[in-house]
Amino acid sequence: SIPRPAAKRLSLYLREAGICVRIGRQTVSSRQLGEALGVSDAQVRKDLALLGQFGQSGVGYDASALYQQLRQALGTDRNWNTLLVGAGNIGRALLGHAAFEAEGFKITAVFDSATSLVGTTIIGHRIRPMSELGSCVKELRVRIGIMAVPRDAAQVVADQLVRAGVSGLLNFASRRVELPDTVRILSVDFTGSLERLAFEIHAAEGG
Amino acid sequence: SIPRPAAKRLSLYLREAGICVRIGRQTVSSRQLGEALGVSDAQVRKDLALLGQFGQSGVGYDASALYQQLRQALGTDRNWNTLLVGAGNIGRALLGHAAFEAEGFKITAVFDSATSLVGTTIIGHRIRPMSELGSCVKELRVRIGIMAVPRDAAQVVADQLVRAGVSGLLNFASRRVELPDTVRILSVDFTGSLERLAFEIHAAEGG
Ligand SMILES: NC(=O)c1ccc[n+]([C@@H]2O[C@H](COP(=O)([O-])OP(=O)(O)OC[C@H]3O[C@@H](n4cnc5c(N)ncnc54)[C@H](O)[C@@H]3O)[C@@H](O)[C@H]2O)c1
Ligand SMILES: NC(=O)c1ccc[n+]([C@@H]2O[C@H](COP(=O)([O-])OP(=O)(O)OC[C@H]3O[C@@H](n4cnc5c(N)ncnc54)[C@H](O)[C@@H]3O)[C@@H](O)[C@H]2O)c1
Repeated sequence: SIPRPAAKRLSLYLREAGICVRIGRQTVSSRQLGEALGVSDAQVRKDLALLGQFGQSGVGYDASALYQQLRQALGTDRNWNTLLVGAGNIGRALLGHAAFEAEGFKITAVFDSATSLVGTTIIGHRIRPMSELGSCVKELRVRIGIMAVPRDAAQVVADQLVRAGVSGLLNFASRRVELPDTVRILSVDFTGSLERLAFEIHAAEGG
Repeated sequence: SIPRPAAKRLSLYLREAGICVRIGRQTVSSRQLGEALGVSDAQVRKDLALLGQFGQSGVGYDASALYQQLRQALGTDRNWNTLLVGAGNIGRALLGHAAFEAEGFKITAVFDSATSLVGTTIIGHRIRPMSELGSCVKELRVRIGIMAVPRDAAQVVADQLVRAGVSGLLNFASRRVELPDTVRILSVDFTGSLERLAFEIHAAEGG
C-alpha cells in the first residue's frame, strides 16, 4: 500500500483531477497539479509514476484517465451510500445537486428532527424521523453521514450517527465534535475558501 | 515577497490553523499541518521559520498566533467586502452563517434575477436587482463576488461581476467559467470533500 504522505498528495491530485473532469477540461499538467498543493512538478511526476502514470511532455496527463486511476489507487472508485441529516438550506442544496449520484455518492435517505418536516417530501426524498437512523444505516449499507444541522446540534447528531454505525461524517456545522478513532470526519469550511481566494487576489496584486 | 510554492503551502497551513481556531483547539503541531498537505514535518518547520514562527518541541504552535501571523504574511488580514448573487438554498445558508463577518468577510449586498425575490428581505438583507450590481461594487468597495446560482447562469453572472469590477469570484456552481487573467476564481466542490472522506475511510480500513 502507498506510504501515507504520498497517499495524501494523491488524494489532493484526485481532487484537482476531479474538478477538471467535472468542468470538462481534457488534460492537466504536473505544474497545475503541483500549483494546487505547493509541491514541485518533479514531486508530482514522481508520485504519479508510482501509479504507472506518465504524462506526455508538453501536454500533461489525460484528466479523465488520471481521475479514474487515482480513484482506483485510493479505493474511492466504488459506490458509497450516504445519508443526510438536516433538511434545511444546505441539505436542500445537496439534494438538488444531481451530480453526486453520478460520481458514486448517492444520498439514500434524509432525516430531520423538526416535526413539521418529518413525513413531507423534499426534492423527491421523504423526510424520516431520527428514530429510523439505526435501521436505515444497516438496511441501506450506508457508510457516510452528512451533517447539515445547526452548530448546537452537531455533537448530538454525530453521536447518533456513530451509534447507528457509519464509518465517516461530512460536517457542515463549523464546530468540533468528539468521535471515536474508528470514525473519520471532514469539515466543510467556506471561510477557508474565502481566505484562499483572498490570498490569491492579494498574491496576484503583487502582495 | 514569499516564493509562490511556499506561499501556496502557507495558505494551506492557514486553512488548517483557521479551522483549529474556529473549533477552539489551542495548539497545532507541524505533523498535523503536514498531514493535511502530504508534506513532511521538516518542510512545515522550514516554511514557518520563514515567518519567524518556531513551535515548541513536543507542543507545537499556538494556533491563534500562527493564524494571525499567516494571515498577515499572506495579506488576508484586512476586511474584504463581498457580495452574494443567488438567494436560493446556498445563498441563504451563507447569509445565515454569522461567522463570516467576524472573520473579515462581510456580505454587504445580495442580488437575484427572480422578480419574486427582488425587493423582499431575506435574513436581514434586501434582495437587489442585477441592474444595481455595478453601482454597488463601486460604492461598497466590494472585492469578492459569491456566485450561488444554477450551472447555466454561471457564465452570464461571472461576466456581470467582472464588468462591475470585482477582483475575485467564489463559485458554487460546478461549471467552468471563462474569465480575464486579472480576476481570480475559486470553485467550491462538495464532491471533492466526499471523495477525500471516502479516501480517509478506505485508508483507515487498511486499503
Ligand atoms: N462553515 C461554513 O462556512 C458554513 C456556511 C453556511 C452554513 N454553515 C453551517 O451549516 C449548517 C447548516 O446550515 P443551514 O443554513 O442549512 O441550516 P438550517 O437551519 O437551514 O437547517 C438545519 C436543519 O437541521 C435540522 N435540525 C436541527 N437540529 C437537529 C437535530 N438534532 N437532529 C436532526 N436535525 C436537526 C433543522 O430542523 C433544520 O431543518 C449550520 O451549522 C451552519 O452554521 C456553515
Ligand atoms: N458542487 C457541489 O457539490 C454543489 C452542491 C450543491 C449545490 N451546488 C450548486 O450551487 C448552486 C446553487 O445551488 P442552490 O441549491 O442554492 O440553487 P437554487 O436554485 O436554490 O438558487 C439559485 C438562485 O439563483 C438565482 N438565479 C438564477 N439565475 C440567475 C441569474 N442569471 N442572475 C442572478 N440570480 C440568478 C435564482 O433565482 C435562485 O434564487 C447550483 O449551481 C448548484 O448546482 C453545487
